Amino acid sequence: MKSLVIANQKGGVGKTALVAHLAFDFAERGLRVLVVDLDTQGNASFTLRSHVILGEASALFGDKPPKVTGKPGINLFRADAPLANLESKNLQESASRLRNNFRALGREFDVCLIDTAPALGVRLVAALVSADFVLSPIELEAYSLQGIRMMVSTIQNVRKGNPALKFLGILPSKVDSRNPRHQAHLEELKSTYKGLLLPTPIGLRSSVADALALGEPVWTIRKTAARKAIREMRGVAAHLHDA
Amino acid sequence: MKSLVIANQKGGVGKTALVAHLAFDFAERGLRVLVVDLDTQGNASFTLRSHVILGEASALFGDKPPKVTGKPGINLFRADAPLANLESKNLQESASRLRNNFRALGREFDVCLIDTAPALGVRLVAALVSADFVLSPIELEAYSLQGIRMMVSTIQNVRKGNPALKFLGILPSKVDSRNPRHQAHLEELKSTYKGLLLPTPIGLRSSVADALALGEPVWTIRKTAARKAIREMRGVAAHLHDA
Ligand SMILES: Nc1ncnc2c1ncn2[C@@H]1O[C@H](COP(=O)(O)OP(=O)(O)OP(=O)(O)O)[C@@H](O)[C@H]1O
Ligand SMILES: Nc1ncnc2c1ncn2[C@@H]1O[C@H](COP(=O)(O)OP(=O)(O)OP(=O)(O)O)[C@@H](O)[C@H]1O
Ligand SMILES: [Mg+2]
Ligand SMILES: [Mg+2]
Repeated sequence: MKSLVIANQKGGVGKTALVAHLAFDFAERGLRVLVVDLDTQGNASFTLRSHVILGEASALFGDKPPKVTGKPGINLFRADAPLANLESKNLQESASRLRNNFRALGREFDVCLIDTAPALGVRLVAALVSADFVLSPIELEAYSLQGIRMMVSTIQNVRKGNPALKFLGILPSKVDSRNPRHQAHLEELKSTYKGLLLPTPIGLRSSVADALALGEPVWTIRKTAARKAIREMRGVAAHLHDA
Repeated sequence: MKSLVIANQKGGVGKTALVAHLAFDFAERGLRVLVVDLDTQGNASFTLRSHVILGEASALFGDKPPKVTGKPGINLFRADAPLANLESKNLQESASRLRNNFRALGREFDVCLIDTAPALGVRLVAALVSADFVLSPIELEAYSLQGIRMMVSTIQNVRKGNPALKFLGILPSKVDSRNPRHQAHLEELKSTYKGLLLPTPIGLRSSVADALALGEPVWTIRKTAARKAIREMRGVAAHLHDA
């Protein structure tokens, strides 16, 4: 099982939108997809509510792995309130439990996608310690751009405990192509974080929000307005599938 | 001193944008404004960087109040990294320290505005225990609307420890008037949360993001495109000033 954490301390940048669409796309390719929702908001759990619910995400921090069988499609450990208690627990212990439980589940799934809360807390660090890859969606606004430095240094710190962790880069999302500020910020990013930028930005697309509320991928929305969003989400999934 | 917490677990809904603009408006009215940035992202601290920096926000959780004098204008306790350590501390102790320190500072300021991280953690609860008012900006999207229930129940729980806390309501923000989904959600809100909705929604206004990056209020932006944003931000400030 390959595991990917989607993380950014900045709120509302499209983390859950990305997790959901990668899950939809990878499941359609016949993979056994495990989704873990570590955010007590439970947005990913809401969007994926019609798929296989394996249990509560806090169970993954227990001292024994949950007994589950992976089936092709989307299998979800949904967000639950006790997740919040992890923030006052010992980081090392929480991280090694999650890591051990992921190892035990590894044979049952092909890929694991982890949605995280907008915070650099115990849950995020435990997920980074346990994962193979991490990716950060960002918005092309000053606040989000400033947050990249903190995100990159958090990832570098975690690499000391998990040298296998690969940073797949930053994905500009909710990009408004008509907004000169977004275009200027995109150019800035290209020069500062040259090798880290994913090639397929995701636009500001109303149909993405529609799809997330419906619990369906954007490619099931039959409007011409959804065409660009479909191409972009499929593009990111294809790029990450091959990673 | 009257204190107002701006809070919502959902990320990116416009909490910091609102804190900054209320601070600008109230300072222009000659008030001695205290801003406390409890979010380690430090977005409010960035936007208010050219104003009076009184110290680090984590100092407000110490066992003695910082010795400061309030002057007319914006006085800031800026975000610092040690704030994150509060999440593993005892909630009661953190809350009573903040509450005591706010009391001690009360003579120096007329109003206190508290920006919070997108999380229902120790810092938020401590702020709610210590404050007189709380207000939640929301986005007119499904994820944000679903989060209201959790927010309202958190506020009601805190009221047991701080009966004086008043919920000023929910403020639709980043509202796209051309988006039928936003309009439909606004109607839904009007029927479900009738008495809680603030009368002056804030639109999706590019000039707001420009202003936040510049560290200036949107009413200093000389474009006609900024006119609506100015009217809205001033409207909300006037409404809250009279609260
Ligand atoms: N590409 C997009 N175009 C338009 N709207 C989007 C897009 N991606 C996400 N959204 C909407 O923007 C809001 C924020 O997106 P999302 O919830 O995925 O971000 P997040 O980073 O997971 O937020 P949080 O930090 O609260 O977990 C949601 O209401 C979602 O519907
Ligand atoms: N009315 C608005 N119109 C357009 N953009 C806005 C508006 N208000 C805020 N923004 C932009 O949207 C983004 C999110 O706003 P902001 O950072 O204020 O939200 P927040 O709730 O404080 O986020 P977080 O949960 O990360 O603290 C920022 O990049 C900001 O520049
Ligand atoms: Mg999310
Ligand atoms: Mg903020």
